[in-house]
Amino acid sequence: EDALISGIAFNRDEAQLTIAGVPDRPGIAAAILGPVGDANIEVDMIVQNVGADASTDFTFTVHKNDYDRASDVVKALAVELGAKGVRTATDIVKVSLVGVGMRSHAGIASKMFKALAAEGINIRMISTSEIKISVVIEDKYLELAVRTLHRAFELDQAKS
Amino acid sequence: EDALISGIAFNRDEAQLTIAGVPDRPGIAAAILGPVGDANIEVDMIVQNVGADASTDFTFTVHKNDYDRASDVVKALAVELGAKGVRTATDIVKVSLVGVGMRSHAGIASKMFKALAAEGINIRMISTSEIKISVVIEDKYLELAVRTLHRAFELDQAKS
Ligand SMILES: C[C@@H](O)[C@H](N)C(=O)O
Ligand SMILES: C[C@@H](O)[C@H](N)C(=O)O
Repeated sequence: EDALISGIAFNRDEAQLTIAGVPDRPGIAAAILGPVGDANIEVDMIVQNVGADASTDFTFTVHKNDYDRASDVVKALAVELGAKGVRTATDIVKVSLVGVGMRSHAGIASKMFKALAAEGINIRMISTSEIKISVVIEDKYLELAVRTLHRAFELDQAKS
Repeated sequence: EDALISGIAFNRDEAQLTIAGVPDRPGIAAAILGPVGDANIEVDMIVQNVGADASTDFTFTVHKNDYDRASDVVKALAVELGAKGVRTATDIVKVSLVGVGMRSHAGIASKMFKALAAEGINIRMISTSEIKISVVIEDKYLELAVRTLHRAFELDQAKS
């Protein structure tokens, strides 16, 4: 196994905005991000899963300070695009397993998910890259999640 | 603007598997990835958006060579988890804008999405990190997408 886990990162300054049921056709992603960028709102995660019935949900996260403005932009877009609705959450935290060579390691992801599940922590969103497996969970679980993952991946041992 | 775009990467060896309508409660993500990892199937992307009505869709990509085995695992899981169904696609390609400091740049993402939209390329999935904005599109658009993004981000100029 070539993966090397270097640590746990988290970001509790984010808010999530989802435009639900947007048309799944060319131009929609641009139609959403364009106005968000024009409003000078920075975006961290963008998550969109495969659609069904020609529609899908489009989610992105922003800094909590930009939430109100982003929410206004998104509500207007939802009407303009004929979306099903808008769902948002400010009680979120992004927790990431950081490492190298983590891509292709179903075992590492499942270990991370098992550890969180064992503490009753629901995983609201998942997004991965070669260097990070990120989950979005409810912010009240931040400390428990970080402690749990440190233990599961034996990251707390270097200091003992 | 502190972002630096270094290039376009793509992976045409992937297949996508989605378990649609899985229960959105602790333990489900682990219940899916566990058996996939146990079957020695490597996983590249994992994408899960926020749920609604206590359910969500769970998507991951594997190497095309592992598609048949992954498909068997997923179909069995869908039954076991009481999921709505399974959707899969082997006609996909992952195209990524690679750089540094790309996080927080709604303008970069919207430029990427606009460029693809202008060529009529539908974006099936989106997943982002600080160093990559990745989209999954239909594989027939690979060459067009890469050429379009090189032009949009002026990455073809170094060689002229
Ligand atoms: C859907 C799945 O991610 C579930 N929410 C879990 O925590 O395992
Ligand atoms: C939903 C959105 O991503 C759409 N498929 C697009 O290509 O813009």
